[in-house]
Amino acid sequence: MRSIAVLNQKGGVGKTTTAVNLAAALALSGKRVCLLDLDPQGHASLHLGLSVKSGHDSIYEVLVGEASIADIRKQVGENLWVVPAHLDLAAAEMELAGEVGRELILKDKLEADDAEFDFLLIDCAPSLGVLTLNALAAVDEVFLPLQPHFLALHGLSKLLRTIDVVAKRINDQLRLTGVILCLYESGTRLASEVDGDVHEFFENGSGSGTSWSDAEVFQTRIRRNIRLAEAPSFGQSIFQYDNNSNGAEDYRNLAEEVLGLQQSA
Amino acid sequence: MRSIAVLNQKGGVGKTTTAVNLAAALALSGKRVCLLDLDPQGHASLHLGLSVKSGHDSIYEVLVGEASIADIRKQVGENLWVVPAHLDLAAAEMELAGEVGRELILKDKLEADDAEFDFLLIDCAPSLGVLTLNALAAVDEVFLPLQPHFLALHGLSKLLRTIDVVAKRINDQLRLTGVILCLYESGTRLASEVDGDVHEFFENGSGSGTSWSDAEVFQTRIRRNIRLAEAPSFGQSIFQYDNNSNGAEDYRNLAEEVLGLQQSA
Ligand SMILES: Nc1ncnc2c1ncn2[C@@H]1O[C@H](COP(=O)(O)OP(=O)(O)OP(=O)(O)O)[C@@H](O)[C@H]1O
Ligand SMILES: Nc1ncnc2c1ncn2[C@@H]1O[C@H](COP(=O)(O)OP(=O)(O)OP(=O)(O)O)[C@@H](O)[C@H]1O
Ligand SMILES: [Mg+2]
Ligand SMILES: [Mg+2]
Repeated sequence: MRSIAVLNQKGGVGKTTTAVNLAAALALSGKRVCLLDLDPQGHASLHLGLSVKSGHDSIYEVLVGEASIADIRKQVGENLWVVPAHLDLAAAEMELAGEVGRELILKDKLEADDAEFDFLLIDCAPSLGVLTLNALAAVDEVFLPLQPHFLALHGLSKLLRTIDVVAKRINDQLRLTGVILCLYESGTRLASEVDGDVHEFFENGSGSGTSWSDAEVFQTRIRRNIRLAEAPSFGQSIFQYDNNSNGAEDYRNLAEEVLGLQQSA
Repeated sequence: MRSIAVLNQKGGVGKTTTAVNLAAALALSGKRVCLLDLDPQGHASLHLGLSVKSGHDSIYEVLVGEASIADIRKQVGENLWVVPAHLDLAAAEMELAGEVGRELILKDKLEADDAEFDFLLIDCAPSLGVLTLNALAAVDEVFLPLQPHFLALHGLSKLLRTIDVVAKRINDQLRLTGVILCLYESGTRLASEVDGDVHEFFENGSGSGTSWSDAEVFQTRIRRNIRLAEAPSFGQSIFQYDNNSNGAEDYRNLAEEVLGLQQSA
């Protein structure tokens, strides 16, 4: 099973849109996919039409309580399951603060889960707090969505250092394997300049033996497309909402690249 | 002096772009404006071409150390001053955690500052932590930038409750006075639908006697315009970068509305 955390501590760069639609695209191509919502805002869950009540059936009950992942996982489409989040999760940051091995709880719960998937995708909150650390401790790969704007690479060093620390201390399998340019305004000079900067940055890191030295910038760029912003208000993936849109085309292409890209590290 | 915190805990909705360009527009109209960067990411400072070294001259030194605001404030244009931030500020969240009256430090430092301004605008981080609480304790008004997408109003109740708690316990002058629709994709059904939802939400709150019952949704919508995303990479406001752009026109119009809107509460 390929396990991938979709992460960028910067807000509003396309993490959820990517986690949801990449998961949906992989499911449509016949892979069994589990999408785990690890954001207290619960946007990935809402995006696929799930609404979770407080005190029931969210990943919060799994992390701080007795629930198992299997108890709360919901099937939302052929080959596609969602482990939903709820705002209760905001309390987990505080509640887990003092706990020994607090970054390893999700990993344990996932290992206790005997369901078989081809892909686990985790949608992370825009933060490097304890929930996101749980994701990093539990997966092998990180995908990094970036908006090609001026400050795209600003703050990246902090994220890369966090991945490095987790890789050294807790999870030596962890690698940043993919970078996805999202919210891409084609034809603008800004997008193409930052695109160039991003490629240069990751080429310079290549071979450095760090947890991000094998990171590949996907050739597929996810273009700005209003359909991608509309789909969540119908509780649908882009493929259900508008299968002929640019948004659907881009996420289908991204999925093909992800499938072609064997985890080489 | 009108003191305004530009706040939304959601990331990437246009807070910094608004704080910077509204400040610049007000300065161009002859008002003396102080823009205070309260985000450890320091985007507002970078946006106007300031780069601050660690250990020197940022609002961090003011909050945890002996520096005064006057020591670190820089003039960046006629009528426009910036109090810059630096990533050191990320430590303040932790360092101030145990301190008595930790939300009132900025207020004290501002009161000790005898410089005269017509406007103080504070650019907040996408968070409701201790730095943002310092902003809320220190100002009379909150402006809320919203991106007219599906989840614009989701999570708003938490923000409004935070403003209410600060207003009750710490700062009875505090009101949410303005809502600004940003990143507006004109001509899309999504924008006009969420626009309608936002108006309805704030009309329903009107007269409720809460800290947001007088909130006005500005008539000016800030349209999506690539020039607004390009300007920061030159360290310029939109007026310096492209005075004829839609972005410049929209922020000029917003400033006129802000000036026409007397603080009525
Ligand atoms: N390619 C795109 N074209 C148009 N709109 C998009 C695109 N990608 C994302 N959006 C919209 O932009 C907004 C932010 O995207 P999204 O929620 O995926 O970002 P995020 O990184 O998960 O944000 P957060 O940090 O809050 O979790 C959403 O309203 C989403 O629908
Ligand atoms: N109206 C607009 N048109 C085009 N691009 C915009 C517009 N407003 C903001 N942007 C761009 O969108 C990105 C996010 O905007 P901005 O940084 O102002 O949001 P923010 O709410 O301050 O984000 P954060 O939560 O990270 O502080 C930036 O790259 C900015 O240049
Ligand atoms: Mg998200
Ligand atoms: Mg900002």
